[in-house]
Formats: sequence, C-alpha cells, structure tokens
Amino acid sequence: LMRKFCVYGKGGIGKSTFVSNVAAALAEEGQRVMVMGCDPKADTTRNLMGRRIPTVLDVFRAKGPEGMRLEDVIFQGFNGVICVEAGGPEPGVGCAGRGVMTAAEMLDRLGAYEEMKPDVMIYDVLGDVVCGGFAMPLKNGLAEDVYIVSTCDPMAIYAANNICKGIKRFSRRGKVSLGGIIYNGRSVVDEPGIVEDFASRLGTHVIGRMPMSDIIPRSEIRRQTVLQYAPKSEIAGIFRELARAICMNEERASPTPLSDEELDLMNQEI
Amino acid sequence: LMRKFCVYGKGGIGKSTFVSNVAAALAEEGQRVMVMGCDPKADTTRNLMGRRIPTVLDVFRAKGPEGMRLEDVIFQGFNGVICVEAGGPEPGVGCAGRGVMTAAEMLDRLGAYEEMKPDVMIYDVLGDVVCGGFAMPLKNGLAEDVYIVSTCDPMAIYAANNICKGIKRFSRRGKVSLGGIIYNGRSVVDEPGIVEDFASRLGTHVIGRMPMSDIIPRSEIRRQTVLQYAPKSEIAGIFRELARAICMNEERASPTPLSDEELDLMNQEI
Ligand SMILES: Nc1ncnc2c1ncn2[C@@H]1O[C@H](COP(=O)(O)OP(=O)(O)O)[C@@H](O)[C@H]1O
Ligand SMILES: Nc1ncnc2c1ncn2[C@@H]1O[C@H](COP(=O)(O)OP(=O)(O)O)[C@@H](O)[C@H]1O
Ligand code: SF4
Ligand SMILES: [Mg+2]
Ligand SMILES: [Mg+2]
Repeated sequence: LMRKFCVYGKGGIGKSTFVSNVAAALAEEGQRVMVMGCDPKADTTRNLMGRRIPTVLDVFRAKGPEGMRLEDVIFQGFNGVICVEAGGPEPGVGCAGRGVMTAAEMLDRLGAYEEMKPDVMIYDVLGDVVCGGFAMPLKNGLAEDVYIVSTCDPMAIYAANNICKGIKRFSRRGKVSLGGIIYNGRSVVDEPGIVEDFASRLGTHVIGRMPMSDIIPRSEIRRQTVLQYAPKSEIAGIFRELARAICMNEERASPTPLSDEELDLMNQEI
Repeated sequence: LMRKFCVYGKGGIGKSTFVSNVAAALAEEGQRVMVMGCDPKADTTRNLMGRRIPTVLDVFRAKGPEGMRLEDVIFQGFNGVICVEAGGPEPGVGCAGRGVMTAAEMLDRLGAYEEMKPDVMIYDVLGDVVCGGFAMPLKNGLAEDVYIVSTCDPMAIYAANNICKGIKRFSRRGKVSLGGIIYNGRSVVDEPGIVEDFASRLGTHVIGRMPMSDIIPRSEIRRQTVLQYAPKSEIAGIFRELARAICMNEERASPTPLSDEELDLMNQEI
C-alpha cells in the first residue's frame, strides 16, 4: 500500500530541506520513495538530483499532453529517490495551485504511479497562501496526511494556522488529516516550547525537530542532501529519526485552528 | 490628480510597517491618504486604527453587495488616514487574488474614490506567489507604480524577482512600472549592497532604507505607528524621508528579471 503525505509551510521555512533528507533516509532503509515538488520555485529535488530538473508544466507547455513522455519529467536521484517537479505557471498569469493538479493528473495519465510503484509518495507544497489553488492537494485527496513545518516566527505560525483551516475544511470529507508539526530551529528565536504549545492547542503534536545546523547550507551549496554530504553526522542521524517518526506515526487530527485574536495574543508573548 | 502605488513583497518582509508609517507621514504633510490592505492577513491598517477593522470581503459575505454601505468598510485612522482592508476568501477556497479585485470593484461601486477624494492611494499586496490572482492589481492598473520591499535574504530576493516578472509582463500595456526597491535592514544579514546590486541588475534603484529598529515592534505592541508612538525618534524621521522620496521619485522602469541560474549564483555569494 502506498503511503502518501504532503509537507506544507511558509516559503523558506525548511520544507524542501526536510523532504529531500527524509526521502533519502527512507530510501536508505529500502523504501521506494517518490518526491513531487509543488512549489513554483521548483527546487525541492535540487539536492537529490544535483541540479534543477525540467518541470511537468514546462514540458507540458513545450510538447503538449500528447508529446510528453514519462522520462521527460521523472528522474532518479540520490539513493534511487524518484524526483518530479510540478513547476508553476509563468509569473503573473494562471493559477499556481491549479498547476499542481495539472501536473499530478498528467503523471497519472502517463502511468507514473503504476510504472514507478512507490512505497512512499511525498508532496512538498507552498503554504504562504491557502487559497483554493494551493489547497487542491488537500481537497482532492492527493495525500492522506499533512505535516506542517514551522519555526516560532509569528509569520510561520500564522501560515501554519491558515493551513490548518484548510485541512479542517477538507477533513470533514474524510480525505485528509493533520499528522503533526515539524519544528525547525533555524529561526532567530529558538523556542520549541512555543510551537509545542501551539501544536497542542491545534489538537496535534510536534512529531520531530530539525536543529539549526551549518551542515545544511554547506551540503546545499554542493547540491547534495545532508545524507550524501555528511552521512555519519549527527544531523544525518536526526533526519533518519524523523523519517522513522513519520513512518511510525499513528496520530491523525482534524485540527482546531486558532482565531486571529488568539494568534495576536500568542505573538505578543513571543 | 490621485497618485496610486502598490507595495509588494514576501509575507513578513515589512510591507505594512512601510505602508502604515509612510501613509502617516504623508498625512502629516497635509496629503489626504487612503490605504488598502490587500494581504489576506488583513493587518495592514492595524497600527493606523489601533485595532483590526472588518474587511470588504467579510462584509460582502455577511450583507451582500446590496446591503453594504461605505461606512461598513471605510474607517479613519491616525492623522486622518483612510483605512480599508480587502480581506481574503476563507482558507482553502476561492482565489485570494480575485478577492482583491472584488474588494476594489466594490469600493468603486460604493463611490469610495469620489467620496473620499484621496490625493494618494496605497495598496499593500502580498507577493509570495505571483499568480494570476495576486498579479491582478498589476494587470488591471489598480496602481501605476510598484515598490517592492526586500531584505538580502535569498527568499526575499527570489520573491522580488518574481514580482518583477509579473510587472514586466504587464508593463508592456503601459499600465504599470517599477518605481524602486525599499531595502529593509531587519534580516539576520544586513548588507544593503547586495540589494543595491540586485536593483541595478533589474534596471531600477533602491529608493530608501528602513533600518532595523526596536521602536518598530514596540510601537506595534501598542497598535500604533512609529509616528504616533515616537514622533521625534530618528526612525520616525526616516519614514518622513521615505515618504518624500516616494513623492519625488521620477524613475520608472520595466524591470529585467534575473534568470533562475543568475539567482542561484547570487544566493551562493550571500
Ligand atoms: N535547520 C536548518 N539549519 C540551517 N539552515 C536551514 C535549516 N533549515 C533550512 N535551512 C536553510 O533555509 C533555506 C530554506 O530552506 P528550504 O528547505 O529551501 O525551505 P522551503 O522549501 O520551505 O522554501 C535553505 O537555504 C536551507 O539551507
Ligand atoms: N526594520 C524593522 N525593524 C524591526 N522590526 C521590523 C522591521 N521591519 C519589520 N519589522 C517587524 O517585522 C514584522 C513583519 O512586518 P510587516 O510590516 O507586518 O510585514 P508584511 O506586511 O510584509 O507581512 C512586524 O512584526 C514588524 O514589527
Ligand atoms: S487560487 Fe490561489 S494560486 Fe490560484 S490564482 Fe488565486 S491566489 Fe493564485
Ligand atoms: Mg522548497
Ligand atoms: Mg502586512
């Protein structure tokens, strides 16, 4: 049975760092993992591939649906992780969110899921704006579980709360639930307790933490994951633990988002 | 003649800090200023009003277009600045960008611009995603000039570059142009030279700088602008200079956005 999950969060919060390293760690344990970047920035798989890859929407625009072949958009990266980037519309036109669904439908048509038979499917989705477009992966059940990456910055918590409003709206249909929050210690203020308190008020938990680490940018400059660049490092071990925590996680929640007033109060304390 | 400009930038970059203080400074010099928040977060005018105000979209949903009156959505704040918040759709549905245009059209229908007769109209727009939705203010000529707030964080520069791609697409119709970049020194790395170099490669200039200042969060906790909380402070003087620089600015550009590769190279140097 394929396990499918989405990772949401504000731009720059650490989604791709989490996704690419957890994917590499799951693949190391023998799982067949497929990663689809759904951020118009299209750099989710850069460290897995060592370069940027052509996106589904770029190839779709260039060759049309009839001309596209699976090998134009699907690539094998580090540890055999299968890499795909949805891409985005040209800035200024089209709907970034709808682009994600077009890309997912195209992969379906090309038979990607039958052919690749992944055990785990991970979607990395931008969470700055939870509009109808970017909520499509939630609405259409692209993934059963959602994990949200957050720091204790007010903007990150605000974005995480909005994502929970989106999840709550669609969890009624039984399609999607919140698996947990991933705490990233990379912000100026490093207070995991704030995010743990926030998670419990939402009705969920912090499933794991990524500490601030200078190995992350150093591996990124070499376009490698941490697992490739420094496999014996402490931070590589933390990504292996995070991968295991995600696989073992049985907690599912339909979150209870905070009101604007509650958020304002919380931010004053930070 | 009414002067209209948009301020774009990534979430949390300092747009509302800039807009609310520059609006207060322009009003201090006798200009009649109207500010419209176009960020679904709807907190652009919080420090001008001392509280959150009802949004156009919330009132539209509650009363319908026939039941709405101008005084339901337009409020007078500090120094007489006229405050409006567009609001956003419920998270997960609808188009955040289209909500902005619905709100602007509703104000038009209610005769806001004739009745209020602002000298200056400022729109504060979220720039994390430059999709068809959030680019509508550019496409429909809501404002002639765009200013972009940026720090030297790679994500902020990436967002600014995307906004420039949107401006370039619509500047061909002669509707909109880039007035300049506003540098905000609030990031961990405070290197104005990086943003000045970026601005000149785009074909524009840095019109002014907001230094990191602890008076900004302190005034914010009291729900006041800096001009109200500390009118004689150095930072209040800087906002007065920024307001003057915007009014005197004659430079207009159709920007030349950087390619992904150029951005990657630039970020490696940061
Ligand atoms: N825990 C961390 N320690 C150090 N740097 C980090 C950490 N998490 C993320 N980063 C850095 O932050 C930047 C943004 O991370 P990324 O994963 O690309 O964010 P997103 O995918 O959410 O936009 C990257 O340059 C990455 O190197
Ligand atoms: N120059 C600065 N110095 C100190 N704090 C700042 C500065 N600029 C912005 N901030 C703080 O950063 C936060 C985000 O700013 P805001 O103007 O709300 O961003 P945006 O409107 O772009 O989302 C606010 O809490 C504000 O107090
Ligand atoms: S639905 Fe969202 S992503 Fe799509 S155009 Fe609207 S704001 Fe943009
Ligand atoms: Mg990413
Ligand atoms: Mg704002």
